[in-house]
Amino acid sequence: ILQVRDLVKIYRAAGDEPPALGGVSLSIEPGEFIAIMGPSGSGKSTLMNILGCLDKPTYGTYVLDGVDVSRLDDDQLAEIRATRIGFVFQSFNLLPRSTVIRNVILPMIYTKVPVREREERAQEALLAVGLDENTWYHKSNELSGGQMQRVAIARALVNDPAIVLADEPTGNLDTKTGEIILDTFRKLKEQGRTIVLITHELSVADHADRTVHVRDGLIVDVLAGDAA
Amino acid sequence: ILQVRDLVKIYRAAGDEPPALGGVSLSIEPGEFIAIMGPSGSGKSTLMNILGCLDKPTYGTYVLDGVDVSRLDDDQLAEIRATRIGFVFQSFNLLPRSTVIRNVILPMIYTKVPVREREERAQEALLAVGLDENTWYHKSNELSGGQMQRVAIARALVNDPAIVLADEPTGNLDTKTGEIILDTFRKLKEQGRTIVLITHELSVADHADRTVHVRDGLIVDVLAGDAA
Ligand SMILES: Nc1ncnc2c1ncn2[C@@H]1O[C@H](COP(=O)(O)OP(=O)(O)OP(=O)(O)O)[C@@H](O)[C@H]1O
Ligand SMILES: Nc1ncnc2c1ncn2[C@@H]1O[C@H](COP(=O)(O)OP(=O)(O)OP(=O)(O)O)[C@@H](O)[C@H]1O
Ligand SMILES: [Mg+2]
Ligand SMILES: [Mg+2]
Repeated sequence: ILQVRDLVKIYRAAGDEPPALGGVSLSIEPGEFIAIMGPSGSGKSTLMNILGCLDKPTYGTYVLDGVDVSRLDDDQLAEIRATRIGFVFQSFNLLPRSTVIRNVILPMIYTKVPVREREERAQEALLAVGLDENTWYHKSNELSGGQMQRVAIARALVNDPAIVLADEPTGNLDTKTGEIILDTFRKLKEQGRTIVLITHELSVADHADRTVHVRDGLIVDVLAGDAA
Repeated sequence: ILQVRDLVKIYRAAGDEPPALGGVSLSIEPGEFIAIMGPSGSGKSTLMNILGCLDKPTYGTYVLDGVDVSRLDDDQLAEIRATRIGFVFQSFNLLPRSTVIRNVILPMIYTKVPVREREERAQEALLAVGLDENTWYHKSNELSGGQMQRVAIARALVNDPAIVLADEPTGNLDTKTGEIILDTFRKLKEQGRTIVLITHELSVADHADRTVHVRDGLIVDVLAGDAA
């Protein structure tokens, strides 16, 4: 279960800009599929980075499975990120000069997956996002934008995380390829995993149990089912 | 007028992968607004990179305003890119540690716009994509994904190019912000500029005069108006 209370994030203490998050509270149950929508610059990625233990709030609390995340040291946070959370970044964050398969194998080194299993699990994850052997040995910067996006998704799923956080995972994908990805997420939810997706497309939010609407660093609405 | 004939692009001569473009022909009139759609990996960005003089085909020809682009040397190509073409990259390609305003000013240094005019034109371009003074002095890596995308768009438009090539320009934008961008493109077309957009969203292709459908490195359909 993911619980944030009165979360505030201020990137620049000195300026007179409004905070990126101005006091956000949200509770996400295990097995829930949540969509987050809102205007560009409204704070969605900032919220997701805190949920993913990649960033700390300026004020407020984040309790993850009963543990106050602010009490954890860097090693403990790295452990959580590696074993319990799969994160798909808005700008992918692949290693550009490593191969596709190498990029997907990397998280399994941290979790000490047996070497002979790694290649196989990486290939399965890649096939699940529609990337076949033709792409596996490309460097990740020798791909189309949507192929890079799908490598980032495969990499996020390869350690079977309990929580999947995906920031605009279909932003660079045609509708048909996007459906393959959403299907994958739906199957993961049916296995009891928690899925949180940031999207600007209503057709994607339609797949969620609830849609959280963000505007100017605040949650302005939470609707069951799709966002309309 | 942009004319490609029998364009072939093979990235790796050695492999037995299909070509990224397998023989593409297309003619785009001045003042036309073209949408390009197709599955992830089908060759859209590859085609756009050739139209933008950023890449050369393996076979085939590209004639731009009566000039065979393959006859031009690197300086002449740089001249065309700087003065006649505005290019919005699928992955933005901003200078991460330079400010937003610096990123937008850069193209005007090449075209020797008077120094006192540059700041003003950069600010106008940023306001046109919905980015106000709050963002102008951020480093470009201190922005949301959609804000970075809009800086890339502003930068592409600041030299008043005759041809605008935009690769998924609304991929990271909520619907409302995306409409601001499409409005900007429509106004440019009304001024007689040529607009070519890659998009995976039908609602975006709806704004175009024609939609070109790409699949497996080939043009499979060209439809007037929207892509449906
Ligand atoms: N630098 C490269 N080296 C080798 N192959 C490449 C390179 N860039 C792209 N490709 C391959 O060329 C094909 C077409 O890529 P392209 O980027 O044009 O696709 P696209 O239609 O823009 O896809 P998307 O919608 O995912 O952005 C893909 O199969 C891709 O893997
Ligand atoms: N590193 C940073 N330093 C300063 N300000 C930042 C930084 N990253 C983001 N911001 C600002 O925080 C606000 C929220 O950013 P965030 O990335 O969370 O937006 P978003 O909702 O994900 O937007 P988008 O839909 O465009 O991706 C924006 O105004 C942005 O400019
Ligand atoms: Mg974002
Ligand atoms: Mg592309």
